[in-house]
Amino acid sequence: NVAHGLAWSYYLGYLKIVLPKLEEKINQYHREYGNVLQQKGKKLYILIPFSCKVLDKLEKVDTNIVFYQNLPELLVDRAGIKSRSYKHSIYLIYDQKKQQPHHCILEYATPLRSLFEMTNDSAAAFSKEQRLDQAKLFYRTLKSILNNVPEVTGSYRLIPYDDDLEGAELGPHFVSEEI
Amino acid sequence: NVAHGLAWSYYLGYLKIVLPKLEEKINQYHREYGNVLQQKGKKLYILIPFSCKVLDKLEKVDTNIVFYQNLPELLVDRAGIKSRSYKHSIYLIYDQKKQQPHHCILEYATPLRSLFEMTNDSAAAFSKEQRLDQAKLFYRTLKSILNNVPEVTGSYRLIPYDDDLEGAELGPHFVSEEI
Ligand SMILES: Nc1nc(=O)c2ncn([C@@H]3O[C@@H]4COP(=O)(O)O[C@H]5[C@@H](O)[C@H](n6cnc7c(N)ncnc76)O[C@@H]5COP(=O)(O)O[C@@H]3[C@@H]4O)c2[nH]1
Repeated sequence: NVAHGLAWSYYLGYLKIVLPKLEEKINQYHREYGNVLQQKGKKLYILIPFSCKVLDKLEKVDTNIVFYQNLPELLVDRAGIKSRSYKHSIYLIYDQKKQQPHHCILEYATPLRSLFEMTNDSAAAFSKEQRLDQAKLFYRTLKSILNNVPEVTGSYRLIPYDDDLEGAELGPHFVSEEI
Repeated sequence: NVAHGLAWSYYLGYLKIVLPKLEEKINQYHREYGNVLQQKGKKLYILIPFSCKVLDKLEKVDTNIVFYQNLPELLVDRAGIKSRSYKHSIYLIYDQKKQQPHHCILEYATPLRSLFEMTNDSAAAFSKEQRLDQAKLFYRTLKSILNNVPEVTGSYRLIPYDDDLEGAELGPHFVSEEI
C-alpha cells in the first residue's frame, strides 16, 4: 500500500526532524520580527486534501490566504547532503466575519502530490479510483503514527478535507474557522 | 509495495525537479569558483546501498571521501512552502592508485533511509528480511523510471551496491573507480 509507506516516510524523513525544532524556530523568528504567532498559531498546520490536489502556491487556492514570511530555515546534514534546508511558510488567513487576519504556519502534506502524480503517470500503475482511498489511508496512518509519538504532541495539526465534495471556498473558511 | 511508491516519490518529488536544473547550477558554480567538475563529474551520483544503511555524513562512510563544497541551492515554491531549497554536495574522492582526487556531486538515495527506519519501528510492520528485497525493488523501479525520461539522460548515475556482501572499504574504491 503506497500511502502507508508514504505516511511513514513523511514522518521519519520530515516531521520527526522538523516538529521537535519548530518551537525553537518560532522563538528565533519572534526575537527578530516580533510576536506575530498567537498560542494557537505555534503549530505546523498540515493540509490533507483527499483529492490529492496540492498546489504549489497557497494563495492560488484561496484569496483569503496570503503569504506572509518564511520561518528561519533548519539546516541538517542528511544522507550526504551537507546543510540540507527544511523551512516553513507563515500565511495570513483572513476570516470573513472578524476581518482580522490570523498568522498561521501552513503547508500541504507533500506526499499527496506524489500520490496525485502517480495517478497521472500510467507507468506508476495507480488508478484514479484508488487515489481517494490512498489519501484517506495516508491520513489515517499519519494520524496514528503521530498519536504514538509524545515528543511531537501539540506541535502540529492535521487538516483533512474532502475537497471533491465541498466547494472551492472551503479553504479559508475551513482553515480560519479551525484556527 | 513500499519501495515502488518511494521510488516514484523520489523521482516525482525530487529528481524530476533537480536534474533538469543541475547543469545550470554547475555552470553557476563554475562561474564563481572555477571549473572543478570534469565532464564525467557533471552528474548527480546517487548511492544505493542494498543494506539501506544511509549515513548522514559521507566522510564517516569512508576516509577517501571528503566534503568539498555545496552547489548553489535551487529555490522552488512547492506545496505551500515558499522558496523550498534543493541543494547538492560536492565531494573529493581520493583514488588509492592515482592519488589525484576527483570532484563528484554525490549523495545517498534518501528514501532508503526511511526503508531502514521502517524496519526498526515495529509499528511500520516491515521486516528486516523484506528490506533487502525492497532496496533492490527501489533500485529497479528507479532505474526503469529514469530510463524512460529522456530529459534527464546523462544528468545522473545510479550506484547500486550490496554492502552486506562486500567489505567496509567498498565505498571509495567503488565510487572512485566508477568515476
Ligand atoms: N514540505 C516538505 N518540506 C521538506 O523540506 C521536506 N523534505 C522531505 N519532505 C517529505 O518528507 C518525506 C520524506 O522525505 P525524504 O527526504 O526521505 O524523501 C525525499 C527525498 O528522498 C527526496 N528529496 C526531496 N527534497 C529533497 C532535498 N531538498 N534534498 C534531497 N532529497 C530530497 O525526494 C523524496 C520525496 O520528497 P517530497 O515529495 O518532497 O516529500 C518528502 C517525503 O514525503 C518534505 N516536505
